[in-house]
Amino acid sequence: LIELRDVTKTYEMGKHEVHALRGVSFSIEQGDYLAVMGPSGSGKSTVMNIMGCLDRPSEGTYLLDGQDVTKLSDVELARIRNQRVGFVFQTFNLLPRTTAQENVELPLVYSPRPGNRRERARKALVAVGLGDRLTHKSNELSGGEQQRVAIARAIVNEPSIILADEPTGNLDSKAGIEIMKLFQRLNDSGITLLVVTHEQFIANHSRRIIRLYDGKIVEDFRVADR
Amino acid sequence: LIELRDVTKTYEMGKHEVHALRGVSFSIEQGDYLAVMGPSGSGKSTVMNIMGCLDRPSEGTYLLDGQDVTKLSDVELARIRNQRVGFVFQTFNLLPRTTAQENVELPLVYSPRPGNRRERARKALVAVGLGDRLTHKSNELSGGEQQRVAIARAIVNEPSIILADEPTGNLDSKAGIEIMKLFQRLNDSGITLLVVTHEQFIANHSRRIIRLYDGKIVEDFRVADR
Ligand SMILES: Nc1ncnc2c1ncn2[C@@H]1O[C@H](COP(=O)(O)OP(=O)(O)OP(=O)(O)O)[C@@H](O)[C@H]1O
Ligand SMILES: Nc1ncnc2c1ncn2[C@@H]1O[C@H](COP(=O)(O)OP(=O)(O)OP(=O)(O)O)[C@@H](O)[C@H]1O
Ligand SMILES: [Mg+2]
Ligand SMILES: [Mg+2]
Repeated sequence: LIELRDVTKTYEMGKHEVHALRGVSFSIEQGDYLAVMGPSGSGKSTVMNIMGCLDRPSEGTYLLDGQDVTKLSDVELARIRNQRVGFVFQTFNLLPRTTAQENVELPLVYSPRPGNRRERARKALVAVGLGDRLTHKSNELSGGEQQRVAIARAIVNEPSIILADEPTGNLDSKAGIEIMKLFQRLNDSGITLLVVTHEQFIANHSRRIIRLYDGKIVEDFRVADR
Repeated sequence: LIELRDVTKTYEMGKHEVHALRGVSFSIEQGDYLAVMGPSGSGKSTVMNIMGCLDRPSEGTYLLDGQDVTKLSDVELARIRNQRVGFVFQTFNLLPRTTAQENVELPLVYSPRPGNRRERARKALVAVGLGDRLTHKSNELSGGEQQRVAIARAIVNEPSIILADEPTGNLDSKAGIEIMKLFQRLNDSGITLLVVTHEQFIANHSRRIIRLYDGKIVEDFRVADR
């Protein structure tokens, strides 16, 4: 499904360069469930953004379903992203003066699914425990509630791939467990799942862990049977 | 130093009310080191914002050094905030097209301290491990780096009270431990510290834990000697 070969990402900062990714290669099958771990600044969000078609590598290849995504135009990249990928951003990226329900409806505007948009959004918010927060605007929600709106928005159009960047960083253990159960249900239904996390407890819910260090992969192993 | 008596916070949402705080009372001595825990939406950020003079209670009293802060004007409240409180926001609140160093210098513009502003900002960024990221703008930093800039900004003018709302939510365990060591040094020097966290490991570094549930305090106990 996903294949990265020798992917690098370099930022030019005037006098010096930042090598966010220094040659990353791995492949992911449909239906896989991965955790991505590593220190702050090691390149996790960068590799997630490339996989989610939000960014392009500086060098290397990204094959999605065998298609070289690096060769596509911005418009084609955006179309793939809207139709196939659900992204939970590390900093949520909700529309500010917009309600929880409107934020979650947004992906359905770009990539419609059968059924009523408002009802789909409501169900996604109920699934993350926010059934009583539908009409709150983004700035009228707690940090963990905003994080859960971002999760609901990523799942509402039933994408085939979900990329979740630190989805439980602002959640207490009980709410975090609820999200893990939700992710397990989605994976059981065939959705491919990548979760960036710094918490080993969260990573242990996945079936495979990729660990980054200074822009390189230093570990890539299957989690013991559970 | 800090005394809250029967503090409530209610949001009017048209047809219904949200009771974010339902009568919270506790007191804190100078030099104390507290963790504040509780489920998502239980009122932690709300009570922190009131203590940091960023918000006012709907009812009840907030005494800071014996002075009833609820009676002050917005201008007086802002002055106390700038001079006495360092706040690490749950969503960082960095200025977007501004470098790490400029963001950290900002509190020193409003409440100058002796010495060179740029040098103080640089030292605070080195203390959180970002000595090589001074010139990166906020959007050129990883999530955990942004979080650490927010921490550096909160400590740079050596406030007497630091309120940190989920300061390690985006940090790997190693970076999180570094921040806990920094907080311990600050507390050793006499600074009063309140840390909101959902991670027990982080809470165990404090000397007292206050647990919120549905806008009320349900636990308030000293951590066993360590
Ligand atoms: N401006 C607002 N208008 C209406 N409701 C609000 C507003 N701000 C916060 N709330 C509600 O008040 C409750 C408490 O919010 P608060 O931010 O204090 O929670 P919290 O304990 O910090 O949660 P988290 O762990 O998710 O950050 C939440 O349920 C939230 O929806
Ligand atoms: N636009 C940019 N310009 C320059 N450097 C950048 C830019 N974006 C990211 N970086 C740098 O690239 C490195 C990797 O960033 P990335 O966001 O992938 O890290 P991360 O592993 O997600 O970290 P965290 O756990 O803190 O979120 C960081 O050191 C960061 O400073
Ligand atoms: Mg990141
Ligand atoms: Mg909060």
